[in-house]
Amino acid sequence: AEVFQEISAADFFYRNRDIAGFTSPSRSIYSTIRELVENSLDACETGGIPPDIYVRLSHESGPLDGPGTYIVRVEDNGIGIPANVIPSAFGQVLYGSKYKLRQTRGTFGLGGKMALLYGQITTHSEAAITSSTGSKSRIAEVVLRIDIQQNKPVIVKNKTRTNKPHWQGTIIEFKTEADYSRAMPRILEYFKQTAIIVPYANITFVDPRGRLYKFLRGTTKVPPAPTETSPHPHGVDVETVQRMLKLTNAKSVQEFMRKNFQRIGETTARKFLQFASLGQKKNPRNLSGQDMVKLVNAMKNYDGFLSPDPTCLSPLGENLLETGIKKELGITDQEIETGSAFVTTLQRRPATYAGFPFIIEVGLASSKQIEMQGKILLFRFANKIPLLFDEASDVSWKVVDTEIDWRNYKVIPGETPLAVFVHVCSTKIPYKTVGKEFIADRPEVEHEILNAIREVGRNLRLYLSKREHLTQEKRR
Amino acid sequence: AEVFQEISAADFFYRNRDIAGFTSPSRSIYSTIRELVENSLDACETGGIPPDIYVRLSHESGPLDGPGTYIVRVEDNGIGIPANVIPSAFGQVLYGSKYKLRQTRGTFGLGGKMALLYGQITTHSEAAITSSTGSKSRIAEVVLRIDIQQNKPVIVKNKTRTNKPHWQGTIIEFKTEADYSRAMPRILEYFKQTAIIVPYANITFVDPRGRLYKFLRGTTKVPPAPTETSPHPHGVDVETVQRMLKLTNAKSVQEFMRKNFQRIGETTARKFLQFASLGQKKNPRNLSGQDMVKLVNAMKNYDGFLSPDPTCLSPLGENLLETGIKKELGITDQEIETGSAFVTTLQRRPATYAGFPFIIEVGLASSKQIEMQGKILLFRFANKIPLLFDEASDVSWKVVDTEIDWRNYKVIPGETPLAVFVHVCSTKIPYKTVGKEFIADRPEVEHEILNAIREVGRNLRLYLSKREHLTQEKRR
Ligand SMILES: Nc1ncnc2c1ncn2[C@@H]1O[C@H](COP(=O)(O)OP(=O)(O)OP(=O)(O)O)[C@@H](O)[C@H]1O
Ligand SMILES: Nc1ncnc2c1ncn2[C@@H]1O[C@H](COP(=O)(O)OP(=O)(O)OP(=O)(O)O)[C@@H](O)[C@H]1O
Ligand SMILES: [Mg+2]
Ligand SMILES: [Mg+2]
Repeated sequence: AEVFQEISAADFFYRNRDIAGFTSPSRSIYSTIRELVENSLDACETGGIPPDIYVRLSHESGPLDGPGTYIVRVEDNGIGIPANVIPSAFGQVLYGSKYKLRQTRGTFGLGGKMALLYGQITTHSEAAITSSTGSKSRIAEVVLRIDIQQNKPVIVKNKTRTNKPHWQGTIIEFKTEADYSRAMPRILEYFKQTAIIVPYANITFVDPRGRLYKFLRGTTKVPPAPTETSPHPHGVDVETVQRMLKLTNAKSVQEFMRKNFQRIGETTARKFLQFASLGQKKNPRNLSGQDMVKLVNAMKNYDGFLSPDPTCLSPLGENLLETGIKKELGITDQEIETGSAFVTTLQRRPATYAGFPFIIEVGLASSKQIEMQGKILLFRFANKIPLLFDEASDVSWKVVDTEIDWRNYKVIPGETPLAVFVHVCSTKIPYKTVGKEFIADRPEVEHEILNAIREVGRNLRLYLSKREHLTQEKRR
Repeated sequence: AEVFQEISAADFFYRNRDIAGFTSPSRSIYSTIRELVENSLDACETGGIPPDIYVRLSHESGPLDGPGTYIVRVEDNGIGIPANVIPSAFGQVLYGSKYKLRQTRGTFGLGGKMALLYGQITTHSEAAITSSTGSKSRIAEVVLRIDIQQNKPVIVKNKTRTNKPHWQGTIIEFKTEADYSRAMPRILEYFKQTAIIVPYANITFVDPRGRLYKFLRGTTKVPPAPTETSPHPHGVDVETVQRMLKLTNAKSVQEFMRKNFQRIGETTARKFLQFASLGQKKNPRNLSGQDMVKLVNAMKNYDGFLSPDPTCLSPLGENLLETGIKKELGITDQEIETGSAFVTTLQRRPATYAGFPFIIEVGLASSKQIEMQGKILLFRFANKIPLLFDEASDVSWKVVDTEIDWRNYKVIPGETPLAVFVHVCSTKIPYKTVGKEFIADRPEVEHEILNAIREVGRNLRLYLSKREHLTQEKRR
């Protein structure tokens, strides 16, 4: 007879940790560092704070080349975590502050826990979290493990102390099995690319040999934090509407539409309800299941709604992206002026997929310094996170490799020195896995990336034609 | 101030249903059908029952081309579900009978719930489950919805009735939004490929226009169901060992090793504990955290263990695979005998990755009937499931497209008529997502697929050389 069993969310992601990017000791130390750094960057940007992030990886035991035991420590000057929620924030899978409609790196309520979990299952390590939410707050010190089968924290220590230095921020430290020598190139590349896409952050990395890497900020201006938005009517289904109906105090369906969805005024609500042929005076709490289905289908099909509000997004901007690209590729302003190098960037207008707003930013760079390896050099970013793995499965690669005719832009793919940068910003990045390494080819997103690259491609073509022309002139 | 929230596993997979293969109305009806059919096939094979599966998709309302409302009904003659667990089996995410170390299609405790959930959020549908676990058991009739925020079933009806027809099996029925016209080619291809890899199953499909498709069994012999196995010492970590230690009644570490892991006898246990330098007489319950880490690391590094026991696997076998390939490609025995077509299959010996046993089966077929489309024609299977999406991200495609030098085997990729079949069987298929569409390039798995194709490639080369030779002979 079959034996039935329920497992917790923590147990699910423990058993399937490879799906979250924790396959091997080398891949896992990369995932650990990126999950913690992304938490720190979110915490700083939310507070409008120029991020100062310190990452130290120290070797404790075992071989230096190959899997050994390491100590991971990440410190930030972000908004901190209130003492009473620290245990759940780090000890309960599917718990967090990013289940909102606004652009953040975090989205699943899982990443930090996975990092701690991997350390725990490889070294039996406990995790120490130190945090303060403000110069006037006390400093919380929590040491915990995760009870994986129950999906809850096991508190080893939980106290607070006076905040003499008036510090605000968070420190995370725990032991983990890691293969640093194998992961090193990707970890360093992750920091370098983070420096492009987060040019207002200082990141310091101390590696196991004590080497210090500093990625200094190029600007102190932190963009305004994205603000939470209400759902757009194109992005809902019966479940979302049902939840809204339970909580609403609206007296009519018209008021319900205006209060629960973004950018719906009296006129739009009235016209929509006519289109949906749903009575306007009806009490929203009296809507039957059938009415809800009718309402949701009408919402999906009505084209009179305003496009989604993009204040929930926080793109980088064309100037900062250009600055970051020049810095990463070592292109000087002089080279740009004399025409021996070229950079063009573009921010598209907000678009949507499934009711979620998104913005595409792209950049193209041509410079003799770019070493071509027989294929297009592509840099991918999502919500200011560099994506370094699974390029072949990503929508940007699909566009760049199969949908752009590069000869149209005077480029021989893999030969002409060229780097392509794609940044996708959204309240819901269509990642294909919880490991956040590649983006699904949602038609609207694919289409926007394609159009963005075509647009900057024309600028590149102009530059390459000019240079070709000059070269021919010189020969005569 | 940040607002913290916990969400249930059902809410997580509702919000991220695209990760599970429920992106659009056309992709979702494909995922719905495959998840239910895979549950039915598992239920039959577990009982050694030749599967008779009936799938009916009927149109209820809305356009016939484009998203409309459909009724899905799947019936099987499998082992059924006990009445008391039906609500959780279909109403609680991360609940099921397949969290064991044996080869099954199901693995996450999620698929059936996702199908029901998608129907519920698009049409407010409830699901009707009818099941009996044996001719002597009563028939259970349950109607339920899923409370997504609480991750528990909401029972609308729950009764049993006398089993007059002495029936055993399961019937699932619910409404869902679907775009059948768009999904049809893939759904039919899924059934066709299932017929190759499950040649002992009868599948009947009635489509929305009332058309009947019958995929008849080629044999009544059902392979023996895989048996559950204990973990292999190479596949464990501190968490798994800790759970075993809590439950064990072993009086010594040596007895603990023998009782909890597969294929460890007295001698192996004794030699291993010498290697691990852990006292043999020690009470396993007195092992400290440090001891556990020491034990786990020693297990990973000790190479004196027997390779994993493959009775937990259930491959198809070379003969049945060849039969299925000939049937799918319309190759007759006469064509094989006269040399105008060729099929070769191979089952590799069991191998392992991360302590999980796996077996690779491959097939190559060359026949004038195979229309080449400028690229290698690849059929992928995992645990007797056809994988139809995300080919470019799959380890088999990586091997076939970038690691095999086909000219070595007298094949011009994309021109020479050739079909490649790869079947991976394991207690844990290294899927990259919960949508079960592509397999990660775990080095051991990639290596085995490569060696398997090279092996059958030599047979193909022999055949193609012979034919080339005969063609040259004819010309003289
Ligand atoms: N360094 C930090 N500073 C402030 N808050 C933090 C920090 N790290 C984690 N948190 C809080 O803990 C929560 C859980 O983090 P976790 O990484 O597990 O999930 P997430 O970031 O919300 O989503 P994701 O799984 O996508 O990373 C966060 O939502 C955030 O509120
Ligand atoms: N047709 C069926 N006959 C018998 N048992 C079934 C059937 N369908 C589902 N079940 C039972 O319900 C459980 C849950 O099914 P579900 O598809 O949600 O998860 P799973 O098959 O275990 O894993 P996966 O998410 O990988 O499909 C199964 O484990 C099985 O015990
Ligand atoms: Mg996070
Ligand atoms: Mg299933």
